[in-house]
Amino acid sequence: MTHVIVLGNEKGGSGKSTTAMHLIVALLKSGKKVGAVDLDLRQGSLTRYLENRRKFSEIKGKELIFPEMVKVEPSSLDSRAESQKKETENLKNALKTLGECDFAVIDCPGANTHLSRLAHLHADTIVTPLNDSFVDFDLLAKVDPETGKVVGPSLYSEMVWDARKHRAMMGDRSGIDWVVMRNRLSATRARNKKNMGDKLDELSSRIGFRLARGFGDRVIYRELFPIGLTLLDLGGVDSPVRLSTMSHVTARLEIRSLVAALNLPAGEE
Amino acid sequence: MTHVIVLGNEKGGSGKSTTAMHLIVALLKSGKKVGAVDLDLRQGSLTRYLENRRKFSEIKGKELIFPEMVKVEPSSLDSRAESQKKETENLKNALKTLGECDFAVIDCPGANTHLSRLAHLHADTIVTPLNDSFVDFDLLAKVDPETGKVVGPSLYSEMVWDARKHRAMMGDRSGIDWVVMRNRLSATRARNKKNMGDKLDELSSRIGFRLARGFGDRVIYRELFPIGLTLLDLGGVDSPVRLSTMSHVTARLEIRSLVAALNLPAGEE
Ligand SMILES: Nc1ncnc2c1ncn2[C@@H]1O[C@H](COP(=O)(O)OP(=O)(O)OP(=O)(O)O)[C@@H](O)[C@H]1O
Ligand SMILES: Nc1ncnc2c1ncn2[C@@H]1O[C@H](COP(=O)(O)OP(=O)(O)OP(=O)(O)O)[C@@H](O)[C@H]1O
Ligand SMILES: [Mg+2]
Ligand SMILES: [Mg+2]
Repeated sequence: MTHVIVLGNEKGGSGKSTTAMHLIVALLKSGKKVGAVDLDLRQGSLTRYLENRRKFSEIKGKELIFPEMVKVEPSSLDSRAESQKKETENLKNALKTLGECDFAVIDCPGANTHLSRLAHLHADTIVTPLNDSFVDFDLLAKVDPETGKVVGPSLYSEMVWDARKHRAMMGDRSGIDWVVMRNRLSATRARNKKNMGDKLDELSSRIGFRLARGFGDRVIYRELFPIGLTLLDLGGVDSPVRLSTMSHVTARLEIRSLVAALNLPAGEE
Repeated sequence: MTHVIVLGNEKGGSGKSTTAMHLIVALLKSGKKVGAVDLDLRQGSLTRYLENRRKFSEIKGKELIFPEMVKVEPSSLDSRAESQKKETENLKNALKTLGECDFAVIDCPGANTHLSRLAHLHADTIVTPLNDSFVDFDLLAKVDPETGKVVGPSLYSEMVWDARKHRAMMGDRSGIDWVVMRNRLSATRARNKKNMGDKLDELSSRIGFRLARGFGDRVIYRELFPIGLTLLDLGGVDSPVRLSTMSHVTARLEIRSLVAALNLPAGEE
């Protein structure tokens, strides 16, 4: 049974593609078979990251570990209803192709597209990265500016709950495990960071997600994009980047903690 | 003649709404009449920022300066062609309503929507904030991973050039001034930051934008969102946030430098 992990957050630039890539490589390194689906059909950051990886491994003659990538074609039919039908079929086929994988990691765009909603419907685990900012938080929940209290869920929480509701309606008893992870955390102890932390704690039980510590804002999470590598690929004698900084060591711990926090099935050993 | 400033970048989370808000308040504070249009119809971060501002000024009984906000209704007709026709009309009417303003600031979504393309077509100045990351850069231009050379323009550059081309086809001799600004710059001197700087310099003459220094990654740019204020609103005796940190002083300079870099018309005095 392929365990589907969806990177979801309607808010752009929250870190979905970055987290998707690092999760994919972490799971591959732990010996799992991993499939990858990029539903950001236009920008395709994850696709680009993996293409860069492919080129780098060819140019350098280095063996690198790859997920099984499956394309999902967009539909540009004039009728929204018709093109959504076609896309539903395309995603179903993509997931069938990945039926032999332990995990299928689906990267969603920062928008409420039909394919993104569909992916959420198929998710066993939804991972939602979140910038340390109330601008980002605003898509999870509305906050009363006067009292600072959470007033109610917002657009993206509704998207996740629609997926949970539809699953229940279809008779599916397995719930969706929703994990929100803080991303691009600054090293400093700003009041804003504490406020965000408090609000997230308050919100998690209320709208049903678990909170994972997440990633700091570290150059190592983005500087290897042009060559398609992640921190986890480094460490060999011929590593293109010096590995010994504190930031790199902490980043490795962050990635490992995230995988642990996701409580993923051990799969067939 | 209303000078139209469009915040554009198809890449999500690059800082469009944040920059839009700070530009709006800076221009208002300099005595200009400013209109605001939020084309991110679903997420509406700019709309939310201004609603929070409205609520805060009512609750605290404080006088705050506001832009003239105009709504542009989305269309959810099933036919893409029909709904695009309706949206084109809605945006034209919105701009007509703002005809008395010195400036109209239009915030675009992090997606290639029809309204976003339309806004680019109407722009006198396009301001494109950009995270210090090749993941973001990838939407401006493709880079050869082996040589590090810029290979050609990418999706968002094409969007800007489509707007420039259409304007020329319609006989409009006034060009669009395209300014790319670096955003969320870290204080450190990372190699990644220098590489990005070099690539941007290389790219600017090649694809026709000017490069503005931009903003550092500073909590002050985001922590006042819940109360709808910006750094520029602070400084009174009853200021809710202590104003004297180095980061705040530098942020003020950054905002002022951005406005200066935009070379905006002085307007009627
Ligand atoms: N932990 C991190 N440390 C440093 N930079 C990061 C981190 N996470 C993400 N980034 C950078 O932040 C930007 C946004 O990240 P990313 O593209 O992964 O977000 P996204 O949610 O996939 O965006 P979109 O909605 O556009 O698909 C990118 O420039 C990326 O390199
Ligand atoms: N200079 C900055 N310093 C600190 N935080 C920033 C800065 N610029 C933007 N941010 C934060 O980064 C995130 C993305 O910014 P913002 O929402 O303005 O981007 P956007 O381009 O409008 O995104 P979208 O594509 O979703 O509309 C927000 O959480 C915002 O608070
Ligand atoms: Mg992405
Ligand atoms: Mg925005």
